[in-house]
Amino acid sequence: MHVISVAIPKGGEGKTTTSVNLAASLAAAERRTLLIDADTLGASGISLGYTADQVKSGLYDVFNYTHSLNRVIYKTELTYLDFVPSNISTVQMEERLLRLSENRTVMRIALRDIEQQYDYVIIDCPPTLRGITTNALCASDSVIIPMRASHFSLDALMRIMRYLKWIREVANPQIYVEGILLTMFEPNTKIAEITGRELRARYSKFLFKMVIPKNSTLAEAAFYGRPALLYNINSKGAQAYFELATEIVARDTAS
Amino acid sequence: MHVISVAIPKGGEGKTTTSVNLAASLAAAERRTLLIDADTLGASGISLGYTADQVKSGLYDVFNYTHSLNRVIYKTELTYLDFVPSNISTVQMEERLLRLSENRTVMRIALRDIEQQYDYVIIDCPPTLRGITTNALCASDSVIIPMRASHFSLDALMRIMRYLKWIREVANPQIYVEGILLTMFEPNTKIAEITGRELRARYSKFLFKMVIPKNSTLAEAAFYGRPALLYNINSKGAQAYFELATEIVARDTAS
Ligand SMILES: Nc1ncnc2c1ncn2[C@@H]1O[C@H](COP(=O)(O)OP(=O)(O)OP(=O)(O)O)[C@@H](O)[C@H]1O
Ligand SMILES: Nc1ncnc2c1ncn2[C@@H]1O[C@H](COP(=O)(O)OP(=O)(O)OP(=O)(O)O)[C@@H](O)[C@H]1O
Ligand SMILES: [Mg+2]
Ligand SMILES: [Mg+2]
Repeated sequence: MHVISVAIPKGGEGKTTTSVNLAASLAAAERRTLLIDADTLGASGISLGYTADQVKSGLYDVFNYTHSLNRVIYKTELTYLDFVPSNISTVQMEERLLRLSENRTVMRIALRDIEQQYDYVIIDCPPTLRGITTNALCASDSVIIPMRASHFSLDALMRIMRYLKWIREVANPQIYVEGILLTMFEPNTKIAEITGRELRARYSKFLFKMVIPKNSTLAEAAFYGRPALLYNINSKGAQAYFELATEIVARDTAS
Repeated sequence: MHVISVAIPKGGEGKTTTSVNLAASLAAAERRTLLIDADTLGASGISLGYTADQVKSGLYDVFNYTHSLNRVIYKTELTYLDFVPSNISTVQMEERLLRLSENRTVMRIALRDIEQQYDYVIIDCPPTLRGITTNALCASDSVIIPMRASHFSLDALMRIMRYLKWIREVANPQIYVEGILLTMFEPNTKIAEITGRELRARYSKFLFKMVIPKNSTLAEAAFYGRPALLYNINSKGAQAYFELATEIVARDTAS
């Protein structure tokens, strides 16, 4: 089982869009995939069409020690894709979750239950590093860092790279960077050029070959509660995420 | 003194871009303005060209009771704009700040020191509701809610509207919604149409008349560490934020 966190301590970089569409693409390639929504807003759930009343339990309940992971797994429209909603519906639950996640091993221990059931686990993280993201990083084999072309994103990238060094030292020596993924990419703009230059100079060995283009289908699909490949498989967005999934599967098959 | 928080519990909606460019526009209109960066990443600081080594103290130190607010105020290129950096440079400081901000009155008490010095205080909030954002809302007269056209943003809008009811009951009866501001707006797209319809149906009285268009100058300006009106005053982005500032000043003058 390959556990991948999708994280960067900056908002709006495409973490949820990447998690949902990568998980859906892996499922389309018939890899047994579990998507876990660790984001307080529950954006992955929205992207798959789950409404608050359909979700009775989720990741919150695993951290609250009232449910095992197996009991909070929901089916999706895709045969090979299952889903764990976040189920963090109030600010008070958010506060409690933050305290419960100070124990960095909750997620890692919970994932042991399902080791034989899935080939891939994708964890959609909130835009912070501490708390539940730390839990996810301690439980992961690798991390995908989605980012837009922007000055803020480069700073956020630096922060998570620094943080991963600390995670490796204190909690999870094996975690590696699966790759840095440029999202909402608009070529031939000044910010794309500056960001690209900076990334090639400092992080070239971590950059994925492919980028995710800015593509309205990806944002529209979330309105209709479906991953892009079920909403419009011919869109550039769906194709780009399918390419990402193929790249990750190829790496795993090779090693 | 009019204190305005810029907040929504979703990442990447334009909180920092709005805070920086609104504050700069108010300063250009010769209102004495203080911009406070309450975001852990320090994106407002980046937008004004501050690098980590230039910042010796900031909001963190006010919450840590080592500095009064007056001692963490920095000058900017604009005569009427001062700035308080966040100065939250490590995850450990972030953890500590979260605990310190459980006392909801720290920011309100700190702002009393400067009541005679400024006409406007703008607070750039992180993409969560608890912790420092709660502090900011308890200290504010009003709140601007920036949002993109997206399903996630509508959910996040509902959450903050619900939270504001609670804040009014338990901590700050006077806080009102200054307005909902559509950012990175691209007309004639399906998501703009769906989001617009939803907003007009449920929140029409809160919507600002103007929207902030998607405009690459706004993202580029952050690379050069300047507000858009200093980077390229003729850009649509700079003009739109100047219009927003004019609207807010007009409301205050009228009442
Ligand atoms: N490639 C793309 N093209 C166009 N829009 C996109 C693309 N990727 C994401 N979006 C849109 O950009 C916004 C931000 O993306 P998303 O919510 O996935 O980011 P995030 O990092 O998960 O945000 P948060 O920090 O709040 O968790 C959403 O409205 C989403 O629909
Ligand atoms: N009107 C606009 N046109 C084009 N790009 C924009 C616009 N407004 C913001 N951006 C860009 O979109 C990204 C997100 O904006 P910003 O960082 O201001 O959002 P935020 O809500 O402060 O994010 P966070 O949740 O991380 O604090 C940034 O890269 C910014 O440069
Ligand atoms: Mg997300
Ligand atoms: Mg911000």
